[in-house]
Amino acid sequence: AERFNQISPSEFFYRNRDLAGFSNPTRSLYTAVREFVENSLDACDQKGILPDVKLVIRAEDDTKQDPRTYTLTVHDNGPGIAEEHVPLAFGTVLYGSKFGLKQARGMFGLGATMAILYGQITTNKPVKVYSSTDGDVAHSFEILLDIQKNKPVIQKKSKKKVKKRGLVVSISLEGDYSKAGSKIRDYVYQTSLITPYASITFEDPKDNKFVYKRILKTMPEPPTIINPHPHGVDVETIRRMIVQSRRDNISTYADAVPLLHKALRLKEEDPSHDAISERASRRWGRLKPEVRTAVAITDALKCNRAYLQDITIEDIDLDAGMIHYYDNNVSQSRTAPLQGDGIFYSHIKNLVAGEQLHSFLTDRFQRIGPKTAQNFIKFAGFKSEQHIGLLDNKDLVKLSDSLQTYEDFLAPNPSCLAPLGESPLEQGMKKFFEPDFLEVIQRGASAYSGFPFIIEMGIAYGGEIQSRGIKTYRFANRIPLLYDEGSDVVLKVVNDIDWGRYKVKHDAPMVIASHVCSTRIPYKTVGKENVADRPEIERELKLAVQFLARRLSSYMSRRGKAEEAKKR
Amino acid sequence: AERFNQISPSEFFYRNRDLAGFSNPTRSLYTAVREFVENSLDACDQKGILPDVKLVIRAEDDTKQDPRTYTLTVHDNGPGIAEEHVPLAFGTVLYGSKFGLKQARGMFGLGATMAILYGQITTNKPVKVYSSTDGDVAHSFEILLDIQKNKPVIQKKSKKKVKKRGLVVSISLEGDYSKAGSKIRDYVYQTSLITPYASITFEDPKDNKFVYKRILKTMPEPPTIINPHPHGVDVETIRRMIVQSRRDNISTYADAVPLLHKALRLKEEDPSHDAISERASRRWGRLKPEVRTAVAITDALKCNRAYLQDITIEDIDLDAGMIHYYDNNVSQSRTAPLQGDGIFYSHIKNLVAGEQLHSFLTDRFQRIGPKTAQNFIKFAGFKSEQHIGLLDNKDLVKLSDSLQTYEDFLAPNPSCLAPLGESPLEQGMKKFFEPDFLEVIQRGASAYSGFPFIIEMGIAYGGEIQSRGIKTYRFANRIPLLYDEGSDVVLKVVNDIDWGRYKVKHDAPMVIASHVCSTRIPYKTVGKENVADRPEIERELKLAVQFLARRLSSYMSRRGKAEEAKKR
Ligand SMILES: Nc1ncnc2c1ncn2[C@@H]1O[C@H](COP(=O)(O)OP(=O)(O)OP(=O)(O)O)[C@@H](O)[C@H]1O
Ligand SMILES: Nc1ncnc2c1ncn2[C@@H]1O[C@H](COP(=O)(O)OP(=O)(O)OP(=O)(O)O)[C@@H](O)[C@H]1O
Ligand SMILES: [Mg+2]
Ligand SMILES: [Mg+2]
Repeated sequence: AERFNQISPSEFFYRNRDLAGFSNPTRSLYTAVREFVENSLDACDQKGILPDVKLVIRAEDDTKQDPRTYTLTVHDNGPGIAEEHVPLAFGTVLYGSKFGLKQARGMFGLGATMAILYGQITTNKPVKVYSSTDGDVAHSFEILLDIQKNKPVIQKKSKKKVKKRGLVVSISLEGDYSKAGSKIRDYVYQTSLITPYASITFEDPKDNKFVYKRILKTMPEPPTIINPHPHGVDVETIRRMIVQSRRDNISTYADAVPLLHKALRLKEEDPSHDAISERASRRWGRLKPEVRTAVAITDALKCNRAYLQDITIEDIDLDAGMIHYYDNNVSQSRTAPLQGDGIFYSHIKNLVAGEQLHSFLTDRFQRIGPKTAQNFIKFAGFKSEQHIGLLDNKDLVKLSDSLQTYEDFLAPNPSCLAPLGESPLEQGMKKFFEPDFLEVIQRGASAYSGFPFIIEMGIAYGGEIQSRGIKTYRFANRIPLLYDEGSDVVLKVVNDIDWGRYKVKHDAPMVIASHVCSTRIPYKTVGKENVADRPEIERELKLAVQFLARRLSSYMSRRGKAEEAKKR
Repeated sequence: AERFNQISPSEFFYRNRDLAGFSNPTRSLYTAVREFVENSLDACDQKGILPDVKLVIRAEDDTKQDPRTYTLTVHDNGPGIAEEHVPLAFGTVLYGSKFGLKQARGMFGLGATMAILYGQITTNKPVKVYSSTDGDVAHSFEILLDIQKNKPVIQKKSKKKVKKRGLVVSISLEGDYSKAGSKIRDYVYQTSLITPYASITFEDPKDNKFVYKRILKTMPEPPTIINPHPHGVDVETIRRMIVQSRRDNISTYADAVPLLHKALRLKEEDPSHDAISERASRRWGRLKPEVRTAVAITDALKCNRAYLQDITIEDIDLDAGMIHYYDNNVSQSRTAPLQGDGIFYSHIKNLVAGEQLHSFLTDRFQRIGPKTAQNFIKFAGFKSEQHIGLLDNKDLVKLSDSLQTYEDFLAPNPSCLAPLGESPLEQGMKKFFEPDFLEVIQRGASAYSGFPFIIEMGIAYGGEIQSRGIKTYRFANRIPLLYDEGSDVVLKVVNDIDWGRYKVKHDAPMVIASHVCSTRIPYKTVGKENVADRPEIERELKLAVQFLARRLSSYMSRRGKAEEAKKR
């Protein structure tokens, strides 16, 4: 007989760690640096803090040859992590704060934990974390991972007084700086280019110090979380939105509990549920919806007012005639039968039927106004008053398909994006390349599969540029991508251009910097090194390159004419 | 404050399903076909059953345009899945039977569940599974996935009489056959090439029937699970092997329980633990180790013989003076204190100290004989009698590093591999290409990072080959790889060859079929479409190509001379 096993997600990524960029000591050292630096920058961006990030890599034993043990430490002045979240944030895979629909470098809830895992399996040492959220006290932890169970094991924990807020994370890991060093230096250099408001310091194993001071003192607007766009839905997403809408609707009773006495004009201090039900049925017409909900629940659960505040309604199953709720007093789920008639039951039926399709569309999605909702409902073949809780399975599929194919929704709202901006990108490229020619462009917001994105790009030519031949710097959500360019959509677009037509020779001293921002970068791998060629993204990149290439071409002509004039 | 969340692995792969090959209706239809067909072939290979696999794709509504809803069904004559495992096998991500170190197509415990997930989120329909393990009764299930909780929800379940053993799985999903069709037909065609002992039938949405009958009636030897090779270890692997060794050692007491009476010459039917302890200490010298273990445990737990059979020892913590065990009667973990002296305690101390390093190496690893173990121990700076349970953290790292770097271990044992064989590969290529020239080679077993692998390759030229220019067919563990060739190591190697030197023109009617077999194919993505360029694999591929290219070159010269002779 077959022996079946369930493995945890940390076990999965332990066995398949090359999928996450931890394939050998060279690549792993690079990936570990990235994961920690990107976490620090995300944390600072989130809170509008001008980032000061320090990266230190030291060899444990200078007499050993590569590959050998290194200590990797990253310090930031960010918001830190609250004491109760530190062990899980670093000790659990698929645990994080970046799962919402908003632009950030992180998205998987994996990165830091994978770096720590790699350190642990090569050196057996715990990760050290120092976190201060208030600049007064820091909590320090030493944590080992239980890889099979996907949970942290705290080895040591203490507190100390500090003067600065922020996070420090330090691991020991087997790395190869002789091979990874130049990639790491490029990574720091390019991060500084795309994050001109961040100050980054890098101390390498040979005690060299690379300092990149910020050239901007203003931060871009932090992005905000937004509702899903209709083009990004599937049946599962809609089902969850309907469940959420029902839960929001039902849980209004919690606000009603303090109002019960007044609304029902009850005399007793602690009225029985019979008294509540009886009084409520007489005043039913004058009761607010949330009060009605509270009463219907006390009636079904046969409980008093105080009990209402200790429970959470989990689900209402009309077919089975049951209410499922969680009793916080005993930490257990319970069930109560629903009486199949009367005003309380029909109120509960209404709760389950839920809001109408029209308000569901305008409230829970982005970019659907009342008129658009109406037109869409007609297109999809529903009625405006359709209650979302009463949609059967076929309807859900019809709604999902129609939302994805309806063409008259407005393009997604880009306030969930935080592009760098043309001026900061230009200043960054100017500082790093000191070119003769520099042109940047920020395209308007576009979308793929309902995910908004913006392309920013710059071309620099001549001046202090040392390299020969088009050198393409790829960025996504302000992360430099240094590997796997062969299967990245940006290289595909750049190579498809006939540069000769724009007067660019094959050994031109030219640099292209391409920056894609999105609530969700379509990476091809968990290691976040290359971007998939979604048609919408490819098209926007092409338009950006063509625009900049034309500008470059005019410059090349003018320059050509000027040189000829000189010769004459 | 940051809102932290834990997401389940199914939720992770739902959100990031393009990582697993489910990026759009075209690709998803293709990937779903692959996942089910590869499961059927794996299951048959496992049990030495000549596979009969039938793949059926039907459009639900022929009047609709692509992309539209399809029903995808795969039937096999394999061993089926036992009733109790069906819901988890198909309804849970990271659950499977292929996590051991042995060649198989599957490796992640994801594939089938992802296809079912994609079907569910596009059509809201449950998967239907019919499984018969005995050819007499089939269990049929309709299963929906709870994606947030990573568990199956059984909608329907029933039994019926059948005449054949095997599995049928059927999903409804949104697909685009107009775009995916040619890739799917190529996949079936190439699967038949690399699996010449399998009969595959494909019924497409237009009612075409493609039949590929088996051309071989013998199956290759099924691979066997083997011990890890020392080059494949890290500290985590060694730690787990030590824990396993300790558990194996301790759990021998279970065999001793029936022998206790006889060994201790006990008169009572159910002696008290005092009686057992007292009798045992007098006969200690004559007791077998497993009997001593049983006695030491009854003494620590102060229990009788019957109780011993209801417990499982989980851990022994000498520092804390505790035995942790699981009581199956009450399904709870319990703890008992360990008395710190006496013969029972020192026996327990020996159990914890564990086996000696020498036997640990020869028993638990592959390819370490007694002499090699001795030389290795000397190289690593340990003593032969070192007890593995007493290795401290520094020692574990030293042992791990030494195992990885010691160069005199034999190459990994390839009995865990199941290559196709030169003759089957040749017959397959002959049947499919009917070429003028055909040469195949199977390289000897090699290894990367301790994982054994074998390269098989064939070059076919002329004859009925229609394509112009070198066409490379890539296979890994008998799976055709049809996407992302641009970042696959095989294409890299083929393109690096200067084919002109071998008299091959750029429009030659030539085919290369490359097959990599390994206990672990280093795929770059969860979607299993391209293989990473591990240096050892790249080198073996290069040697294989060069060998075949030289043979082709001689053929081209002979042919060239023959044609010249004709002309004259
Ligand atoms: N330097 C830091 N400052 C503040 N919070 C941090 C820091 N580093 C990590 N975190 C928190 O820990 C969580 C887990 O980090 P981790 O890198 O594992 O996942 P992630 O960044 O969410 O996603 P990804 O895997 O894509 O990097 C983050 O979501 C964030 O909330
Ligand atoms: N046709 C089949 N016959 C017998 N067993 C099967 C069949 N299909 C699936 N299984 C069982 O179900 C398990 C889960 O299948 P699934 O495809 O999800 O994972 P996997 O094949 O182990 O790994 P991978 O994700 O790499 O495909 C398999 O490990 C296998 O034991
Ligand atoms: Mg991160
Ligand atoms: Mg599978």
